[in-house]
Amino acid sequence: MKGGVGKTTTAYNLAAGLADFCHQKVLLVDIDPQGNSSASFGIPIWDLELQIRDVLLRKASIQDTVISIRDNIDVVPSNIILAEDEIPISGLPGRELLLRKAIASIEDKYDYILIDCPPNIGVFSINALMASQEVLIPVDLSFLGLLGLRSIEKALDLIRTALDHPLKITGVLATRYDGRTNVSKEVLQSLKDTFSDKMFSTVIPENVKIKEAPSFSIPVYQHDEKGVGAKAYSSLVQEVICR
Amino acid sequence: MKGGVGKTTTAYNLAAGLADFCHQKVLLVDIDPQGNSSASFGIPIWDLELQIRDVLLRKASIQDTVISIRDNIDVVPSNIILAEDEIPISGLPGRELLLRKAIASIEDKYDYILIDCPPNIGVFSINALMASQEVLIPVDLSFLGLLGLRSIEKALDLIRTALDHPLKITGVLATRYDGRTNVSKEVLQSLKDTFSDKMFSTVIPENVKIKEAPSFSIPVYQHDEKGVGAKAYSSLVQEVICR
Ligand SMILES: Nc1ncnc2c1ncn2[C@@H]1O[C@H](COP(=O)(O)OP(=O)(O)OP(=O)(O)O)[C@@H](O)[C@H]1O
Ligand SMILES: Nc1ncnc2c1ncn2[C@@H]1O[C@H](COP(=O)(O)OP(=O)(O)OP(=O)(O)O)[C@@H](O)[C@H]1O
Ligand SMILES: [Mg+2]
Ligand SMILES: [Mg+2]
Repeated sequence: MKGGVGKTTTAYNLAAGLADFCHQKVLLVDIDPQGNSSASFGIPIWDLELQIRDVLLRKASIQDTVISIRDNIDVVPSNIILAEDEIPISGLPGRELLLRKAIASIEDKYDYILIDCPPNIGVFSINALMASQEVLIPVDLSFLGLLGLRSIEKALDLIRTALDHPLKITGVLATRYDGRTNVSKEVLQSLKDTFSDKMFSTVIPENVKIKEAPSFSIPVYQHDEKGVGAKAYSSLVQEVICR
Repeated sequence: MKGGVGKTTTAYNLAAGLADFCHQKVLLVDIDPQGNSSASFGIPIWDLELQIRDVLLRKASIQDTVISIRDNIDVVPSNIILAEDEIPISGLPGRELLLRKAIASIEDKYDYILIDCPPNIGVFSINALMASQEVLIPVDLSFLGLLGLRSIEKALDLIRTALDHPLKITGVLATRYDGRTNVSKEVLQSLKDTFSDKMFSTVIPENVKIKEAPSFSIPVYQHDEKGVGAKAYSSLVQEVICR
């Protein structure tokens, strides 16, 4: 829910890693009007014929919107036009289940379906959560990042009770770790104390290659194969596959 | 609109600087359900009696919700409960002008009113924009940050035309500059080429003291008076005052 914690960075690197290293068939659904995970794979988001909004508004089947990035990676893209639909979609009956119903028609084709959410708990994030069995929570290692985690917990409780949907936490992922700073170490320790069994042991370091990779439309391990960013996301792929 | 670019960090440091250095009377309105700028000033956001939601739902006057941080700094706080009101508020007639009308009743008391927005263009951000004459746009120096700026431009055009509200850009502020990386320098240059007259000459550096300061409920220049983070935000205060 907090902005800029690495949701998109994690979604597209994890999607790519599951496909490239573990030969999983992966669908990445971008339900953030900013279209960042679509753009991170090089999809020209200012030029989309069909996108997630057409699925939610039932103008197209989800199958028609899929863009094949490579053999094992498909993306349902989004762009800013989706933002204009937030209020109309919030008014539709059954508005929380639009994505779930659409995904039901294609989920057999995939081993993993990842959904990249916007940084809020509006109708798009709620659609994503209702369509999912699990949620992976990246946390930025800072005071405000930790505060954001508390908001997410409250939001998840709300969803479990109000919408009667059992949501498991795949794991809490510490991101943007800067080993030279005390704040990173202290917040990481505080997370481990609170979420011991839920924490991924992988910690994503602050790494310029991670920041640069989307500008080349490739995951970090193609941009900088031997670097710490690449190693961290590969190690996350291993952990996710084995959970 | 992009998450994690420094909206909150800039809002509370600028508010504090205008008050402390330039003796301006400042109101900071937190209209982000995450309550981050409220929390950055040490307001206990999990324990609020009154907040911005009570103003938007017309259950309280904005005056009643004001918390005085020090002589010259007042805050209208928010917390996660505001998120539950997004859909009901979106259904109200005149929903885009709720904040503007509320602020009209107290704006004479202040030299500056700053509004910290959530990372999207939903009803809360639209209320903020409709209540404002100007918008300050922080941009994270990365590929995704630059992409976010393009989304903001489209959103502002939408607002100017659809809601017939002339919005000036106070300035575009480059944030989280890391001089050791090429991506920071290239994105900064690209911003300067596109927005030459609109760019603040101040560039906010990536600086751990900026990240730590909210955990002490103080602005960065009280946490680390002589540091680069403090100097950068002080220089931004000067630029804003002189525009
Ligand atoms: N480990 C990292 N090291 C360096 N930069 C990073 C790292 N993780 C993310 N970033 C950069 O930080 C910015 C925010 O990351 P990202 O966009 O993935 O977050 P997000 O949670 O998806 O944001 P939003 O809330 O806007 O959707 C991006 O510019 C990204 O490239
Ligand atoms: N110049 C900087 N140097 C180091 N850390 C920074 C800097 N600016 C912001 N941060 C940190 O980056 C994170 C995101 O910043 P901030 O919360 O101000 O962004 P935001 O745009 O308000 O995010 P959101 O979209 O969630 O509202 C915070 O943990 C903050 O402390
Ligand atoms: Mg994102
Ligand atoms: Mg913020």
